[in-house]
Parts: sequence; C-alpha cells; structure tokens
Amino acid sequence: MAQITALANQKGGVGKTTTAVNLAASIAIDEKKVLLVDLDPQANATSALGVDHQAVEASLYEALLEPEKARGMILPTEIECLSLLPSHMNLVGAQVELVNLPEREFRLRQVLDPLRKDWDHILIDCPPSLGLLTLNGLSAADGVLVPMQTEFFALEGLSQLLNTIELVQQNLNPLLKLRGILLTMYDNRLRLSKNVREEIETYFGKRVYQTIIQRNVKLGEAPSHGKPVLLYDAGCTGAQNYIALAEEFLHD
Amino acid sequence: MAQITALANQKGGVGKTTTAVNLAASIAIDEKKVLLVDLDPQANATSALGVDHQAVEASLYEALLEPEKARGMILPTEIECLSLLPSHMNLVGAQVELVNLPEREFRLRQVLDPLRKDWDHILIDCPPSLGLLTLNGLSAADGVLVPMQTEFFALEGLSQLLNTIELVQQNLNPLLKLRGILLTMYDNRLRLSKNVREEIETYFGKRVYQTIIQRNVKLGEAPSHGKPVLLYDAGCTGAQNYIALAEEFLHD
Ligand SMILES: Nc1ncnc2c1ncn2[C@@H]1O[C@H](COP(=O)(O)OP(=O)(O)OP(=O)(O)O)[C@@H](O)[C@H]1O
Ligand SMILES: Nc1ncnc2c1ncn2[C@@H]1O[C@H](COP(=O)(O)OP(=O)(O)OP(=O)(O)O)[C@@H](O)[C@H]1O
Ligand SMILES: [Mg+2]
Ligand SMILES: [Mg+2]
Repeated sequence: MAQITALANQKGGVGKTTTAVNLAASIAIDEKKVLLVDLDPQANATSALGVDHQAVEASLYEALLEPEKARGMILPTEIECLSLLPSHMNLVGAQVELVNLPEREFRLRQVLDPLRKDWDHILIDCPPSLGLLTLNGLSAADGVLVPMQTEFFALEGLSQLLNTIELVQQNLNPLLKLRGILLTMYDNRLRLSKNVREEIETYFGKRVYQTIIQRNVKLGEAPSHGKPVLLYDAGCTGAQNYIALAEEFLHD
Repeated sequence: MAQITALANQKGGVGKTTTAVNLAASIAIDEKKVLLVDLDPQANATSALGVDHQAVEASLYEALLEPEKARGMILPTEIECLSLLPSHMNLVGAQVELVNLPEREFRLRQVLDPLRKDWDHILIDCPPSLGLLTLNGLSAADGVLVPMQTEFFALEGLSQLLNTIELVQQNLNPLLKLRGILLTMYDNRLRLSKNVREEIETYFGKRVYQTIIQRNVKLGEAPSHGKPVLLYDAGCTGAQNYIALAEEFLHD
C-alpha cells in the first residue's frame, strides 16, 4: 500500500517541483515503485520528466472529473519504477469548476485511493497557493513535506501554511501529518541563508530534514533536458543531496 | 491620473514582490506619488514595507467587498510619496467568496478607478496563480510588467501567461497592454542564465527591459528589515538596478 506525500508550500519558487521530481526519481532507482502526480496547472513536473504537457491527451484535469479513468492516463518515464500522472494547462479551469461540485476537496482522494495498492510511494507536486487544488492534495495525502528556501519571505509564510495544515487536519483529513521541512537552495556563504536556517531549526527542531539541498545550477539545467538530475549528472551536488534525502525519507 | 501596472507571473518566486516594492520605492523617491497594492494573500509586499500584516485592521480583503471604504485603508510608508494598500491572510478566502459575486473580475477595478486621480502610479503585486485575484489585477490595470527568472521553467510558463493576457484583453480589459518583460535574479557566470536570456530576447525583442536585475543578496536581506533596498543599502547592485529600471519604466 502506497504512502501518499504532498509537496506543498504556498510561497512560490521554493523548490516544490524540483524536490517532487528528484525525490521521486531517487526513491524509484532504489527499486520502489513511485507515482508522481502533477497537481500544478503549470505542469512543470510533467515537462521536467520529458513529457510535452501541451501534447498530453488526458491529464489530471479529466481525472478529477472522472476518477475511474485515471489509471489510463498514467505515463511511463525513463526510470522503470517511476510513473507520472501528468498535468495540463486546463487544470487552471478546475479551480473554478470544482467549487460547486459535491465533495470538491476530495476529488483527488477519489482518484488516488484506488491506485494505492499498485505503488510503494505516491508524491503530489502542489501549485503555489492554498486554493482548491492544494486542498485536494492535502486531503488525499498521508503526510506533507514542506520545501522552504532560506529566505526572509519563507518565514513569513510559515504560520499561514501551518494554519492551513491544521484546518485540513480538523475538517478534511485527520490523519494528515507533517513529515518534515526541507531546506532548499541553501548557500552557506550567505549570512541570510545561515540566519534563516537557524530560525527554522529552532522553531521545528527534529522535523527539519538533516539533508539540506544546496544551490546547484545542475538542478536548474536538468529539467531543460527532460531528466531528473540523477540521469543528467549523477555526480553533482544536487543529485547527491536528493539521494541522501531519499534515504532519510524512506527511514523516517 | 495614475497609470496602473500589474506585476504578474503565475510562476512562483520570480521576483514579483521584490520588483513591486523596489520599483515603487524608486519611482517615489523621484517625487512621484505611488500607491502599492498588495493583492497576494501571502502579504509579502506588506511586510517588505515594514507593516505587520497580522496586525492590519482592514486590508484589500475588505476593500474588495466594500470598494468605497478602500481610501481609509491606505497606509503611509517610510518614503513620503509611497503609500500601501495592505494585504492580509484572509484574502485567501476572497478567491472562493468572489466566485459567486456579480462582476467578480472587476472588484479591484471598482476599488482603484476612484483612486487614480490621487496618485501618479499604482502598482499591483499579484499572487503566483492565474486565479480570480490575478484576473482582478489584470482587469484593473492599464499594463502588465512580467518579471521572469532566467531559468528553464520560466520559458515553460510563458505561453500560459500570454494566453491569459490575451483572454483578459478579449473579455475583460481590451486596453491592457504588455508593458515589458523584466529579467530577474540574473547571474552572468551561469550558462543557464545566458541561454534563457537569449531565448527570451529572441522571442520578445524590444519588449524586454534593457535593465536586468542581477542576483544580489541585499535584495533578500532588505525585506527582513522592513525596508525597500534603497533605504537598506542604496549603493548595492540591487538598488542601482531598480533605480535604473524606474528610469526606463517612466520613459517608456
Ligand atoms: N537547489 C537548487 N539549486 C539551484 N536551482 C534550483 C534549486 N532548486 C530549484 N531550483 C530552480 O529554482 C526555480 C524554482 O524551483 P521550483 O520550480 O522547483 O520551485 P516551485 O516551488 O516548484 O515553484 P512554483 O511555486 O512555481 O511551483 C526553478 O527554476 C528550479 O530549476
Ligand atoms: N535579484 C535578486 N537577487 C537575490 N534574491 C532575490 C532577487 N529577487 C528576489 N529575490 C529573493 O528571491 C525570493 C523570491 O522573490 P519574490 O518573493 O520577490 O518573488 P515572487 O515572484 O513575488 O514570489 P511569489 O510567487 O511567492 O509571490 C525572495 O526571497 C526574494 O527576497
Ligand atoms: Mg512547482
Ligand atoms: Mg510575491
């Protein structure tokens, strides 16, 4: 039975997609079956795995409206144990269309619960907002992993995110737990990075992953080749960081 | 009569807020009256100007529901000619509440049109999505300035953004024009930065601002002091870049 983990943070550009894609790939090369679900209308996770999101025939948008059809939309990737439930721009429309549907926060759970038995891990890449799509992601998940940049605005957004997780636990998904906080784009030459890291570690203690993702340009280059970083440049810092994160994540 | 400009890009973390705050400040020190409107529930622009968004009594959320009260919500800042219409977390709720209201895309325009005569420029900081709040921003604006990181995912998001601007021009605001593309967080030591810059300049030509905002840690430090960068460290690259941008923006 799959563990379902949502990658969520309403702050934009903090490394949700980069973490979803590279953590999924690092778990999959360890012979565990992983499904990556792209819940963001930007479809960045979809293109980062080499799929042309504009050419996708059926995506998560259709799956949310007809959950029983989801299995047929799942695509293979270059990594044998890694599959993708792709996104499409039309997912933007889903935000408005879902609002007046019954069980609007549980559509994604209806898609994923029947798929749990076929995978070991399901990762959900969420968009940068606390709207209906992210609420669907948090309602379908067992745990949430929060990527955070070591920047000032990251601290500002924290209380809003924790509030939302609490509201979801009280009203939509009592079993949801905070799996951990992941520091991303860390640059240990910058005082700003160190200061914010200290604040986050003081506030969250053990819930901060030991693994810290360093700023590394290879992580930015890999998606333009449609590959996770471990297929693009396995020896680089970025690839090593995500392999270490996968180790820590699996032994949580 | 104020020119209204929206800072928009659904890609997260590209420098919308940093540009909104520092462009507004750089125009205001030139003795022009500027109103910064924080349309993002994250309220980053509000805290970057030293205002505690959790302590704000009335914010854009209330203004969208009762436009005639907006004038009383405007706050002064450390720069004489710069004022702020603050945001608050409760703006997240507005996305859902506005959906079933009449003229739901024009609520912000109803707030700002009566205020135009009191300012020379109004800048709107939009959230990282193409939802109802950003549609309100694009419907109220005369022009849109698009900050873009020189990263692969920036290119991916472009067609979606241009589609949205076109839809707004056709259905909501025929006068909306694309003022320009601003390259942000540029690092000329990185091949990735240079490659993406070339692609954007080939695609957009003259509509890319000559001024390029370099990656500069002072831009990340300034918000933690509640100040625009020109009050935090006027001599740094970041401050110089935004002063040059203001020059270019005003002479467009
Ligand atoms: N550790 C890193 N080092 C260098 N660049 C990185 C790193 N992590 C992510 N990036 C780059 O930074 C940008 C933002 O990362 P990413 O798109 O993964 O964030 P996100 O949180 O998914 O953004 P959004 O909020 O738009 O969904 C991307 O261009 C990505 O390639
Ligand atoms: N030129 C720059 N050099 C260094 N850091 C920068 C620069 N511009 C912005 N930053 C930092 O990068 C992060 C992202 O910038 P910012 O928050 O302005 O983007 P945004 O597009 O408003 O994000 P969101 O999509 O969440 O609204 C912030 O922590 C900011 O301080
Ligand atoms: Mg993303
Ligand atoms: Mg912002």
